[in-house]
Parts: sequence; structure tokens; C-alpha cells
Amino acid sequence: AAKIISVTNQKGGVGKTTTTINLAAALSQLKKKVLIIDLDPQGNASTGLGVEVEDRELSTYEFLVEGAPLEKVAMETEISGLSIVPATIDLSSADIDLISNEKRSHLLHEALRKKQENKKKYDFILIDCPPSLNILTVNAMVASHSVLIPLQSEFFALEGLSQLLLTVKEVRQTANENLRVEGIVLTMFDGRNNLSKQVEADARSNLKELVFETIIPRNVRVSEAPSYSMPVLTYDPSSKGSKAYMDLAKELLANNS
Amino acid sequence: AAKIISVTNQKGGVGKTTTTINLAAALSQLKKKVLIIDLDPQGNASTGLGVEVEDRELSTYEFLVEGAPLEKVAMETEISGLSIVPATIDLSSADIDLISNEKRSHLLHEALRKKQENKKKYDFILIDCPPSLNILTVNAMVASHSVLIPLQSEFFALEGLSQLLLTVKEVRQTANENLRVEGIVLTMFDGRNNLSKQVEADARSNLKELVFETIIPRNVRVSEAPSYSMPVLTYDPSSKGSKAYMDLAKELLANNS
Ligand SMILES: Nc1ncnc2c1ncn2[C@@H]1O[C@H](COP(=O)(O)OP(=O)(O)OP(=O)(O)O)[C@@H](O)[C@H]1O
Ligand SMILES: Nc1ncnc2c1ncn2[C@@H]1O[C@H](COP(=O)(O)OP(=O)(O)OP(=O)(O)O)[C@@H](O)[C@H]1O
Ligand SMILES: [Mg+2]
Ligand SMILES: [Mg+2]
Repeated sequence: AAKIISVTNQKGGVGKTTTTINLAAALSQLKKKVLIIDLDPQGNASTGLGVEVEDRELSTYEFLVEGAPLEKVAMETEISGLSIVPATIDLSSADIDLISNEKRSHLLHEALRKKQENKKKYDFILIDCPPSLNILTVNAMVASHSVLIPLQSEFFALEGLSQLLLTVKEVRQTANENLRVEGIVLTMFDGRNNLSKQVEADARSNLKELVFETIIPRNVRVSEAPSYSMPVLTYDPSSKGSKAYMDLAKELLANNS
Repeated sequence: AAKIISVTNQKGGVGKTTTTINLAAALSQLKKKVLIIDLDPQGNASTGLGVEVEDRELSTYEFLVEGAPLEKVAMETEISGLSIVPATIDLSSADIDLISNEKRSHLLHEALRKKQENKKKYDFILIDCPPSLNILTVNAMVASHSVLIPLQSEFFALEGLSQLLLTVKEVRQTANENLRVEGIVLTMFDGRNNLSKQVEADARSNLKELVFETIIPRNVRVSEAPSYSMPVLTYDPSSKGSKAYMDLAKELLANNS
């Protein structure tokens, strides 16, 4: 059955969406069946894979809040082997809509368990989380086997990491005892810049084997790709960004074999 | 009395905190009295100005939710003329804590109006918002005269702008008829990169005079400064980043004279 991974960090702009899209694309090139669940009301993962807003009649909101079945909300993308449940702005009212629902933290977990054969269709389900530790991110953590944490190689990004690891621990103790950290991946790394090297040194000495060997470099082709509605692996397969995300996919598979 | 400006954009990592800290520092160098209200549970603006977590006994949470007076929660910083109301993680439960409070969107507005003489002490109050359109950001907009929107020169950042302008309009129609857009400032701009130039061209043709003339360049000294707990204007006054934020402060003053 599918391995479910939340891509999460409450710090904004650290590369959550970029990592979700490109790791998923790399895994599908390695012949894995992948589903992305876009859990961010901004819908960047949906846009980055070419799903126009007008084509998102059924979305994560209907899946999470209204109980629409997975086979109805999941859409194929231009990338073979990669599907997505797109997001709309409707998700931003989930906090308010779900406040009186006792099981509000478990809705995604329940929705994914409804029909076992759905999960069998995929090898990996990656959940792109919004930049906050709100009810949507908690839903993702409760539904997941693990969390994959993009860590931007900058000062403010390191500051929020301990709070995030604390939240993971709390969710493990209260709602999902299997939840563990899949790994922390350094993103937008610039080897010429002392700050990047300092963040790497700090992360590896404090977090040791939690940090992936693979580092994602800052690479302009990565930030250009979404404007062409494609992963960087399609936009520019020979770029440093593509190679790094392929390395990350291989490392993830090796860690899970 | 003080002009109150929310620095806001629900897209993460676009330079909200960096703009709040450095614009405030530049305004205080121009002999303006400035107060920053850190409304982000991450507390990056507080950290970036050297307020240690253990020194935040009274914070924005007490000011907003428990009615603590402004003169008790505002702290001086190392920068003369610049004070801050620091943030703690307690703010992240504001969504839940305030759900049953009828006036939950107006708490910051009420808190700032309590003692008129408090607002007289400052020329500008800048509010650093979290990366979401939640109750904290709505509180900021209801309490403000205007919103200042950092726009990262990247594809995903442009996507969220129309939703943000829509929210500003909604707040103006339902809760704060004076709310207007102070301006949109391009951040992390890299002149060698087509994407940056494309975003600038799009922004200026669609949003015309809403876009500040001043552009903030991507400048490594800007991202190094917070690790020394100081604004870039103190860390490296001759850097491109410092000059740009000083230009922004002067343009803001010119627009308001
Ligand atoms: N390796 C990279 N090299 C260059 N640019 C990158 C890289 N990774 C991400 N970016 C760019 O940085 C910006 C932030 O990345 P992204 O939107 O993926 O972060 P996020 O964590 O999902 O943001 P949010 O918190 O808003 O959800 C985007 O414009 C993206 O294109
Ligand atoms: N002009 C710039 N040049 C280089 N780096 C910058 C610049 N502006 C901001 N940064 C860096 O980019 C990162 C994101 O900026 P910042 O944290 O201010 O964004 P934010 O919008 O406040 O993020 P969040 O959504 O998490 O609140 C930080 O590490 C910051 O140091
Ligand atoms: Mg994202
Ligand atoms: Mg910030």
C-alpha cells in the first residue's frame, strides 16, 4: 500500500511546493505511482503542474470536508504516473468550517482509509502543506507515515525547526503513534555563501542522520519551471536542480527499501 | 497620531519580516518614531531585532487576547527610536482561543485605540503578518490605515496577489472602510534573471502606481543580518540592501507628506 509523506514546514517560502512537485516527478520517472495532495489554499502545487483553477471543480476541500471519493477528486497530470488532488481557496475556511467537528484532525486520515483499493494504486502519496501549524497541517501529519521537512539554508528557517519537531512529537503522542521524520532536506543551498554552509554544519551536527545526504542547490531553472506548468525535471532535465531532485528520490527509495 | 501599516502577503517567504525590520530601521534613521508589532507566532521580527525568547514575558498575545496595555508590552530595541511588541508561539492558538469572541476581528484595533496617548508616541506602527489570511492577518488589516505588500520576484508569488487584493477589498467593505494599499514592493529582485524582469513588467503594467519605484535587490548581506540580531542598515550600511530600504523609507514618506 502507499507510503504517505507530508512535506511540511511552517516557515514560509522554504521550498515545500517545489520539493513536492519535483520529488514526485522524479519518483514517477523511477516508475513509481505517485499522488500529490495539495493541502495549501494557495494551490501552488496544482498550478505548478498545470491544473487550471477552472478545472478544479472537485478538490481537496470536497475530499476532506464533504467526503468525495478519492477516485473522483484525483486528476492525472501531464507527467505519466503522477496524479494530483488539486487545491482551491475554499480550503482556507477549513479552520472555521471544522471547528465544531470532533474528528476534525482525523478527516484526511479517514478519507484516505475509506477505500483500501485506492491507496493500492499508488506507491507514494505526497501532501504539500501550507506555511502554518494549523488544522490542515495537523490533518496531514495525522494521515501520514512520515514528514519530509525542506529546510531553506537561511537563518530564520533554522529558528522554526525546533517548534516543528515538537509538533511532530505531539502528534505522534496524541494522534498518530507511527509518525516519524522521513528526513530534512536542505534547499536553495548556495555553496559560495557562508550562511548556507553554516546552516548545513548546524543541521548535520544537531540532527545527524535525519538530514538527507542530498542537498538541493539554488538553481534559477527550478524557479522558472512553474511558469511553464512543469516540474524542473521536464523543463530542464540536465539542470543542477533536476539532478538534485533525482538524487533525493533515489535516496528516499534506498532509505525505504 | 501614528500611521498604522500592515506588512502582509499570505505567500510564504516573500520578505515580510525582512521588509518590516529594515523599513522600520530606515524610518528611525530618518528621525521617525517607529513601533513594530510582531503578529507572527514564528517571532522572526523579534529575533531579528535581538529580543531573546526568554525576554518575551509580555508579548503580542497578552496585548491582543488579554488586554495588556501597550506601554507594558512594547520594548525598546538596540535601534534608537525603534520599539517592538514581540511575538511568541502562544499566538498560534489565537485562531482557536478567539473563535467564540464576537469582536475577534477587531481586537487589535481596539487594543491600539485604548489609550490615545500611546499612539501619539509613534509616527509609524508596522505590523509583521504571518503567511496566511487567518484571524491574525484580518486583525492587522482591520487595525491598519494601509497594507504594504512585499512581492517576491517569482512566479508563485504573483499568483497569490489577486487573492490578497480581494481580501483587502473585503475587509474595506465589511470592517475598515479606510483601508487602502500603501504599495507593493518588489523584493529579492535579480536583474540578471528573466523571471524577475518578467514579474516587474507584469506588476507595473497591471498594478501601475500601486507598485513602489524602489525595488529591493536580492542581496546576501540582507539575509546575513538577522543572524547578528540586527537590521541590514546596522550590519552593513553600505550594502545594496541597506540603500534600497533607505530609498523605500524616503519614498514612503514622500507619498505620505
Ligand atoms: N532550489 C531552488 N532554487 C531556486 N529557487 C527555488 C528553489 N526552490 C524553490 N525556489 C523558489 O523559491 C520560492 C519558494 O519556494 P516554494 O513556493 O516551493 O516554497 P513553499 O515552502 O512551498 O512556500 P509557501 O510557504 O508559500 O508554501 C518559489 O518561487 C520557488 O520557485
Ligand atoms: N532582499 C533580500 N536578499 C536576500 N535575501 C533576502 C532578502 N529579503 C529576504 N531575504 C531572505 O529570504 C528569506 C525569507 O524572507 P522573510 O523571512 O523576511 O520572508 P517572510 O515573508 O517574512 O516569510 P514568512 O512567510 O515565513 O513570514 C529570509 O531568510 C530572508 O533573510
Ligand atoms: Mg508552498
Ligand atoms: Mg515573516
